[in-house]
Amino acid sequence: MITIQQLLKTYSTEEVETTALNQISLQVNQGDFMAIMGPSGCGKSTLLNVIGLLDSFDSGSYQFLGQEMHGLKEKDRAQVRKENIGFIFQNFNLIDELNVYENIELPLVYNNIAKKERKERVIAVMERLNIAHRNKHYPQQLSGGQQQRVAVARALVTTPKIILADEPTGNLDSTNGNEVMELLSELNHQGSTILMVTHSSYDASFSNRIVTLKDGNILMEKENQRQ
Amino acid sequence: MITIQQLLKTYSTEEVETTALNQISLQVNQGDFMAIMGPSGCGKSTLLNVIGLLDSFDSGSYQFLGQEMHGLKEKDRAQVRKENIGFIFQNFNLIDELNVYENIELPLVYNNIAKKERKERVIAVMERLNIAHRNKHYPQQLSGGQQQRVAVARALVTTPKIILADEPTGNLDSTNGNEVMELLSELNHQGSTILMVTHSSYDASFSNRIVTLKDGNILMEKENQRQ
Ligand SMILES: Nc1ncnc2c1ncn2[C@@H]1O[C@H](COP(=O)(O)OP(=O)(O)OP(=O)(O)O)[C@@H](O)[C@H]1O
Ligand SMILES: Nc1ncnc2c1ncn2[C@@H]1O[C@H](COP(=O)(O)OP(=O)(O)OP(=O)(O)O)[C@@H](O)[C@H]1O
Ligand SMILES: [Mg+2]
Ligand SMILES: [Mg+2]
Repeated sequence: MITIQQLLKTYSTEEVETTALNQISLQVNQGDFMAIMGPSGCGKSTLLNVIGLLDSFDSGSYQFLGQEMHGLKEKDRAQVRKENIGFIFQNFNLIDELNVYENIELPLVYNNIAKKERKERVIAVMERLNIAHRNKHYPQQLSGGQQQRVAVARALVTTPKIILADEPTGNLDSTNGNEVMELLSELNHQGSTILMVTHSSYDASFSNRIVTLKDGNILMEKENQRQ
Repeated sequence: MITIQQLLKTYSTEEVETTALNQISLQVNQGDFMAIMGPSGCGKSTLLNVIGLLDSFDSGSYQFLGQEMHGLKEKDRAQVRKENIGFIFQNFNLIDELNVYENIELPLVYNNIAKKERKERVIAVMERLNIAHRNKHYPQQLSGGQQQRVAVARALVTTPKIILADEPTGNLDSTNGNEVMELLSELNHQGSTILMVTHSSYDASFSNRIVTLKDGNILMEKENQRQ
């Protein structure tokens, strides 16, 4: 499903050049639930942004569903992304001008889903994540954990082929965090491939593979025995 | 140091009125390190914002350092806040137009600290939190955990009388999170009073009191035996 080879990603500021991903290679198979761990600043969000086609890379190869992504135009990257990927951002990235319902509904609108079905799916995921009572609020009127759950709901409402989750429970108490992990597990059992950045070994226990990064390199990989 | 009695705080949107703090009463003594816990949406950030004089409240009493805060003008609240309170925000609230060094330096500038001393203190806290190598970066050029550490550094650089920390380790791996907790502990031993919202029982173990909220009420309070 995803084959990455010798992928290099650098950032330059006036002062310094940072090698965020140091010619890494990685294979993700359909149906995987992969946890990505490592210290703050080691390249996890960068890896997710490159895989999620939100960011380009300098050199190397990234094949997504059989198609090479290097050199693909922004417009074509956006198309591949909208049709296949659900992204839960580390800083949520909610749209301030839209309320909770409209934020969650947006990917369904992009994918031309009919209004009646959009309503059913938005309501179902809002109830699942316990935020239906806030559906007319705007993001600035929500608690941190409520915003995070809206970001989760929006990424999952299209039941995408691949889910990229960047620290999806960072602002949640254990009950709400567990609910998010249960939902991700279910979607994985139903066929979604999941890559999840996390600092929590509890969250990582839901995965079948754990990849650990350090300074832009893959330090190690291991299989995880799920219950 | 802080005496809160029958404090009521509500939010109104077009659709619904939310009682975020339901006539709560709370006493915080100088030198306390209080953990505030509870489910997502139960009122923790609201409590911190009211205590931190960032938000007004509807009724009840809030005495800070012997002075009643209810009805205080915005200008006077801001003055009390700048002189006494360091705030670590749940969503960081860094200033995009300033780099890391300038973001951390800002409270010292407001407090009229001389340039030479500002430099020493900013460098000391950046090295302590392992972000000195990013001092010329802008917030958008930082990882999530790096942004969080800049927010922590900025709140602590004035060694304030009272530190309000809203989930200060949510985006950090265990090593960096532990470093933040050690630094808060040290400041507490040196005399700072700390109120910390957290979802982590590990973080809460550094406190001497744990207050649990639920639906805008104080559910329970307990002493914590620190090692
Ligand atoms: N500006 C606002 N307008 C309307 N309602 C609000 C506003 N800010 C917060 N609320 C509501 O008040 C309640 C308490 O919010 P608060 O941010 O204090 O929760 P919290 O305990 O910090 O949650 P979390 O753990 O998710 O950060 C929530 O139900 C939230 O939806
Ligand atoms: N736009 C940018 N410009 C310059 N440097 C950047 C930029 N974005 C990220 N970096 C740097 O690249 C490195 C990797 O960042 P990344 O966001 O991938 O880390 P991370 O592993 O997600 O960390 P965290 O756990 O703190 O979220 C960091 O050292 C960061 O400072
Ligand atoms: Mg990150
Ligand atoms: Mg909060």
